[in-house]
Amino acid sequence: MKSVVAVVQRDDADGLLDALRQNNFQATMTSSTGGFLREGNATIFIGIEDERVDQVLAVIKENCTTRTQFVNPMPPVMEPGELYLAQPVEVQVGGATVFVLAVERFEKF
Amino acid sequence: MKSVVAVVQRDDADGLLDALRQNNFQATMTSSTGGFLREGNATIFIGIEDERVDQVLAVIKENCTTRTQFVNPMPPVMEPGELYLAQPVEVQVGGATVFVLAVERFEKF
Amino acid sequence: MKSVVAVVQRDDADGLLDALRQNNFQATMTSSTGGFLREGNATIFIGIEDERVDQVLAVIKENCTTRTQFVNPMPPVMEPGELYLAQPVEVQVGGATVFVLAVERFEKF
Ligand SMILES: Nc1ncnc2c1ncn2[C@@H]1O[C@@H]2COP(=O)(O)O[C@H]3[C@@H](O)[C@H](n4cnc5c(N)ncnc54)O[C@@H]3COP(=O)(O)O[C@H]2[C@H]1O
Ligand SMILES: Nc1ncnc2c1ncn2[C@@H]1O[C@@H]2COP(=O)(O)O[C@H]3[C@@H](O)[C@H](n4cnc5c(N)ncnc54)O[C@@H]3COP(=O)(O)O[C@H]2[C@H]1O
Ligand SMILES: Nc1ncnc2c1ncn2[C@@H]1O[C@@H]2COP(=O)(O)O[C@H]3[C@@H](O)[C@H](n4cnc5c(N)ncnc54)O[C@@H]3COP(=O)(O)O[C@H]2[C@H]1O
Repeated sequence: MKSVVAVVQRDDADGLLDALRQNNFQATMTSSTGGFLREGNATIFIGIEDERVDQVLAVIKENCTTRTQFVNPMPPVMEPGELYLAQPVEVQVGGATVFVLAVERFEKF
Repeated sequence: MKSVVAVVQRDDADGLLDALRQNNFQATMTSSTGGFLREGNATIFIGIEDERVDQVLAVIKENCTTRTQFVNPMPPVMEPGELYLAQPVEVQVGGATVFVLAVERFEKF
Repeated sequence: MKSVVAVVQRDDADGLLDALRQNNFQATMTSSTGGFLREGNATIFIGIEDERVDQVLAVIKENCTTRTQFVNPMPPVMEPGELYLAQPVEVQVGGATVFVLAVERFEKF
């Protein structure tokens, strides 16, 4: 048994849950926040048998897309009267960041 | 050290946390959402010594109950003018889905 | 690859995310609740290469502080007419409770 933990963008979360359901994967989602952009994203975990890991990774890959975000960089420390025009910086946010962990024991009550 | 991760129904979460506290287990809870019903549930994780795993599973089992939910199935694609009467479908939602993971290192600061 | 999961106090969460970013650690945060005090705290997980575990633990230790909370204990069961004056009880809440888990596989899509 493995636990597959995927951090995905909020815009992809519902579509991914639909695709997981259609492929007979059970999943649980929690709301989360990215450490860098401090924007809301989603963390989805899926408990599955060992031999289905490749299949679930393919479903995640197909349903999550890389996007470009424009971020205003932190302004540098300024002298009074100095003018600073923030040039938004382009940041690529990946479709999914995925961790596969071993599950020692699985129970349903 | 093990990390016991239990997905439980929202209605059982407070009772389970009380029972864990009475049995001297420390725990942390996050709000979560089920992939199938898309309803709110709760994910509780408990870091414990290896020899207490059976005891904590017994506490979880005693405090979480299976319930029946009635769900309106997704309507099929319809022709204009066709009438569709949704027959609610009965879905059993288990008391707890539990994963036990190995913890390599534990620190408190 | 390891997954470092740290339960920290809400007051330390933003400062810790800043420090992780400055030290080039990527992280994801979810809101959580302590099982004992039932107060909001934060659970932050960080996927890192094996050889950086000590460094990230040092960053967590430096940015999380132990605090004292005053909690009103649960009143005992009382006879009618008996007077009960709750003496608030002092509880120490640690800076961080940290679990290190092994990651079998890591993917970015
Ligand atoms: N120090 C830095 N300098 C420049 N650019 C930086 C950076 N740190 C992050 N970024 C960029 O910002 C994007 C969003 O990161 P964020 O931390 O908000 O949101 C992250 C975070 O929530 C999670 N994540 C990624 N790697 C992680 C890891 N090793 N551990 C825990 N969570 C991770 O996945 C989300 C998407 O990550 P992804 O790598 O695709 O996309 C990242 C990355 O392209
Ligand atoms: N494709 C399908 N066809 C028909 N019925 C289906 C189905 N998928 C789920 N169900 C039913 O719906 C109940 C609620 O599932 P949900 O995904 O909302 O809520 C789930 C989910 O949040 C979590 N969960 C269960 N198994 C999991 C797994 N392998 N990985 C991650 N989370 C899991 O535990 C909650 C309760 O699960 P439980 O199995 O007791 O109860 C499930 C199951 O009886
Ligand atoms: N039965 C009991 N009797 C007397 N005092 C008790 C107690 N249970 C907890 N405490 C005290 O209350 C503080 C807050 O616990 P809480 O469960 O709200 O919040 C906890 C919980 O969310 C998490 N945590 C700690 N140990 C954990 C574990 N083994 N598994 C999962 N989460 C844990 O870290 C937070 C801070 O824990 P920390 O140990 O520093 O601080 C704890 C501890 O000093």
